[in-house]
Amino acid sequence: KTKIIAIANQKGGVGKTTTAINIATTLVALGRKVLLIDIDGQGNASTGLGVNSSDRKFSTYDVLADGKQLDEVIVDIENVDGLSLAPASSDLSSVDVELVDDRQRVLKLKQAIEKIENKFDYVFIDCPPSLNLLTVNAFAAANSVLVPLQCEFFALEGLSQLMGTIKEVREALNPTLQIQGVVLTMYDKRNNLTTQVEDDVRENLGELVYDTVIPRNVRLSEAPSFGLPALLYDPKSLGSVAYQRVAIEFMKRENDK
Amino acid sequence: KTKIIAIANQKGGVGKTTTAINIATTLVALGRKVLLIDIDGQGNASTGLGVNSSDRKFSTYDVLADGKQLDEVIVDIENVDGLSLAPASSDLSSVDVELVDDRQRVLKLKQAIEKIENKFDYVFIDCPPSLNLLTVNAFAAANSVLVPLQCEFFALEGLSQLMGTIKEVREALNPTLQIQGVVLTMYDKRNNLTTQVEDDVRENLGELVYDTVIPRNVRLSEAPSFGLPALLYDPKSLGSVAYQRVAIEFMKRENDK
Ligand SMILES: Nc1ncnc2c1ncn2[C@@H]1O[C@H](COP(=O)(O)OP(=O)(O)OP(=O)(O)O)[C@@H](O)[C@H]1O
Ligand SMILES: Nc1ncnc2c1ncn2[C@@H]1O[C@H](COP(=O)(O)OP(=O)(O)OP(=O)(O)O)[C@@H](O)[C@H]1O
Ligand SMILES: [Mg+2]
Ligand SMILES: [Mg+2]
Repeated sequence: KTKIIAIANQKGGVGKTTTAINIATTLVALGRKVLLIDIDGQGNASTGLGVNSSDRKFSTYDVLADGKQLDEVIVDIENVDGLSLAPASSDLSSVDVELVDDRQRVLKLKQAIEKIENKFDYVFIDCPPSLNLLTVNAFAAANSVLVPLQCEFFALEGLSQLMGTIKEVREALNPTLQIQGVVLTMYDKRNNLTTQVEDDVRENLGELVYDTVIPRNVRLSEAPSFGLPALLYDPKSLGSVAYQRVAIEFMKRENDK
Repeated sequence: KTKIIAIANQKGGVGKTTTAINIATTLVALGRKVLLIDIDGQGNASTGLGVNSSDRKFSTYDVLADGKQLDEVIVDIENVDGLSLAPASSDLSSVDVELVDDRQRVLKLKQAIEKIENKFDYVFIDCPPSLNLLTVNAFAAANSVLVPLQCEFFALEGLSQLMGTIKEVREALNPTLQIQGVVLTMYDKRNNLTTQVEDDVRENLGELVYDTVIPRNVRLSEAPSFGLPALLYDPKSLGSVAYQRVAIEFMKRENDK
């Protein structure tokens, strides 16, 4: 059965896209068939995998706003054999307003994924930094939500709002929606704030928090400028190794369910 | 004449809120009367100045969606004598949809600010990480836009989209809207990516880019957990000193216009 995971956190710049690209790539390296759906108007997951805006014939905007099939939008990633992508486009940022009169507006992505899901083992959805219609579409379509959490005060602030929205979608739209887990990102053990945030989160969320943390590592932020996941750009870097461990922990958690 | 500045960049986590809080505080320390308007549903600028969500009787949501006067929403910041804040609330994230049928929806903030602007020398607007109705409201109300730019590849990617939206608002709503400047944030000179981004931005945007850069400095991210601007939390820290210099460069650029 295909597993559909939204990667979300309305706090900006916490590592959603970096997590989506690098977990997806590791799972492909482990032989799984993976689709990454980019529903952020910035299109960072698309660019980070080498699919520039000029190469995107259609995008997830066409799926959500014009009823195009995901099949017609999906491209194969040249550098990562076995990874498919549904790229984003900048007009996604106006979808909220365009679909306001459509009673099915929160179910567009779910309906689109249902038609193609059997082709993949995992479908990941990279969300924008907001709790808008796009993120709600992802929550309605997903089995679970993976939450990258930057070890910073402001990032911790937003966690209860995020959990609240997940609960609302579970009650109104998707009764089986769960939290897949919380991954601590940009972890710097020399920094007090990091350990304070970690202690706080592990105390409140316990088992949900992954054992593996992602250290701050410049190779992770260099890789997208080459259109490559870190796993291909610099496989032995601290960042790459950490994401490989996170992907393995992800699969273990999925199998233990 | 009051100057109204939107602090915006749809890329998440680039330092918008940190820039808004610390420039506003420095200008107050230099004797100016400053209002900070928080229109991000996360409410980080409000919390970062010690105004927790339980202390916010009204918010900018009430101004935009219910026509409340800014006067009724503004609070004085206890720790920073002379700084006023219009706090945010989490229901801001549904404003796009709620105002969709209101023909004046992009001018709500502008109309609200016009009624109170003579009371302040500077009005700063902290924007959410998106190019939605809230950010368009800020662009319609502002004289100029200050753009914090993180020295990272993904952050650079989004710059042309941001500039495009500013141009659209200038042509449709606000003919005098300008770019006030671009401030490089989380600058780490040991990191190749930082200098590559800097070279790229200075080449393309020239004079618009501030001479002063903001280094990555942990004291900047610790301060908000005490409800204090860095200038009060640790005035001699590298981050604080850099923001004081940016604020002075900001005033110089405003006076030179
Ligand atoms: N562990 C890390 N170490 C160093 N840099 C990182 C790390 N993770 C992400 N980055 C960099 O930090 C920035 C923010 O990460 P990313 O864009 O993945 O976050 P995001 O949550 O997707 O942002 P947005 O909210 O804008 O969608 C990017 O420039 C990225 O390259
Ligand atoms: N120069 C800096 N050095 C170190 N940390 C910083 C710096 N500037 C900001 N930070 C921290 O980085 C994180 C992101 O900054 P901030 O929240 O100000 O960005 P933002 O653009 O307002 O984010 P959002 O897009 O979510 O509104 C925060 O945790 C903040 O404390
Ligand atoms: Mg992203
Ligand atoms: Mg902010």
